[in-house]
Amino acid sequence: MFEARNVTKVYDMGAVQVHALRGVSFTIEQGEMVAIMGPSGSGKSTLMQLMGCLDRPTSGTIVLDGEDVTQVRDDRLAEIRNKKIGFVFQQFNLLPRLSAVENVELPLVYAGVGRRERRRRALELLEAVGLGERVHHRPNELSGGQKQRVAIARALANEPAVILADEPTGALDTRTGAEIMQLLARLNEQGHTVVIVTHDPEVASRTRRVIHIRDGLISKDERLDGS
Amino acid sequence: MFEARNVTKVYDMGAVQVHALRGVSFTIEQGEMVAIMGPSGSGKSTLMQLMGCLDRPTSGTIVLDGEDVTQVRDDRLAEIRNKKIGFVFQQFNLLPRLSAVENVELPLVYAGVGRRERRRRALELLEAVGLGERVHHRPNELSGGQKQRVAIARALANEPAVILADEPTGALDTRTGAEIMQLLARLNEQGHTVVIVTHDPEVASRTRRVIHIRDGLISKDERLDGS
Ligand SMILES: Nc1ncnc2c1ncn2[C@@H]1O[C@H](COP(=O)(O)OP(=O)(O)OP(=O)(O)O)[C@@H](O)[C@H]1O
Ligand SMILES: Nc1ncnc2c1ncn2[C@@H]1O[C@H](COP(=O)(O)OP(=O)(O)OP(=O)(O)O)[C@@H](O)[C@H]1O
Ligand SMILES: [Mg+2]
Ligand SMILES: [Mg+2]
Repeated sequence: MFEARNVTKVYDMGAVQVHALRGVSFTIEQGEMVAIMGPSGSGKSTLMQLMGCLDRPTSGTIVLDGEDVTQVRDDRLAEIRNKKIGFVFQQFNLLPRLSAVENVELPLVYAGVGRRERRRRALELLEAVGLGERVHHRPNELSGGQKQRVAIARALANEPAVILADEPTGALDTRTGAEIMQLLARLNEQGHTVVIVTHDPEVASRTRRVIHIRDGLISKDERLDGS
Repeated sequence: MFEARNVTKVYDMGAVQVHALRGVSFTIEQGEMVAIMGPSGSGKSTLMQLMGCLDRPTSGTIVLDGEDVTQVRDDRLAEIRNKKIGFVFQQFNLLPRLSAVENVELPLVYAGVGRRERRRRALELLEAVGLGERVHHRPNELSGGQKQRVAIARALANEPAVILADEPTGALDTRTGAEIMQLLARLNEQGHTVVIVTHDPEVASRTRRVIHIRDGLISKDERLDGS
């Protein structure tokens, strides 16, 4: 599914260079459920953005389903993002002038899904994350945890093979967070690959493997089921 | 310090009315350290915005240091906000075109503090939240937890009597979160009133009182030291 080899990312700020990732290598098989943990600023979101084909590494390769995504053209990258990957952003990145249901429909629009089916699917997803009564609210008319759940629903719209969730329960109370983890666990049982950046040990304990990142490097790659 | 009496907040969306707060009453004394907990969407941020004089209740009163802030004019409200209150927003609300240090200096600019003293104070605060090496980064060049810490530093710039922090550790790993809680506890020992919205029971356990909100109402007002 995912194979990262010696991936680096340097942010060039002119006078200063920030080495956000310093040579990261790992393999994630289709159907795995993996947590990524590490201190604030250690490179987790940067890694997720590279895996999600939202940005390119400075050096190294990322192979997704046998395709080296560091070598493909931008339009192919956009196609991979839309068809294969569901991305939950750490800061949600909702479109401010669209309602919750319109935000969730957006990936379905790009995928060419018809109007009635899009609406049905988007409403079903919002229901699944507990937002059935907020579907016409715009982002600035939603609470922090409600925005987060719209972002999660949107990531699931195209039933992507890979779900990359950057701190998907960060703004949620324990109970709502547990409901979201149930949802992700169920999708994983159905065969979706799930990668979750989290600071919450509770969330990490619901995965089968934890990749620890520290200062742009993997400090530990830990299997939780003893295998 | 704070006295809320029968506070309501209704968001009027035309066809629909959202009753975000349905009659909330409580008193917080100067020097208390209080947590506010409750499910996503229950009204916590709405309550914080009213306490922080960022918005007005639909009905009811909020008295801050003997002054009914629901009756004062907008310019007095702005003055109270700048002098008495440090607000950490759930979504940070940093100015995108300013660097971290410039963002932290902003309340000091409004308070008329001189250039050299502002810079000294802002750098000291960024150091205290572990961002000494990120002072010239803009918000989009910072990680989620780094943005959160800039927002915290900014709230503390004017050494406000009241610190209102809406989920200040939500984007932080356990250790960095604990450092922030140390900082807030120390400020509380020095006499600052600290009110923290949190989903984290760890954070709540470091306060002496937890106000539980559910569906726009206070469901429980719990003193943690048995007093
Ligand atoms: N555009 C950028 N320009 C310069 N530096 C950047 C940029 N984006 C991120 N950084 C830096 O790269 C490092 C890694 O950032 P990243 O967002 O990956 O951290 P993170 O592990 O997700 O942290 P958090 O847990 O706080 O979200 C940080 O130190 C950050 O300051
Ligand atoms: N501008 C608005 N217009 C309409 N409804 C709103 C608006 N702002 C908030 N709401 C609604 O009011 C309710 C309370 O929102 P609030 O942001 O106070 O919740 P919260 O307790 O902070 O939740 P979270 O833990 O998710 O941040 C939510 O159901 C939300 O959808
Ligand atoms: Mg991050
Ligand atoms: Mg909130």
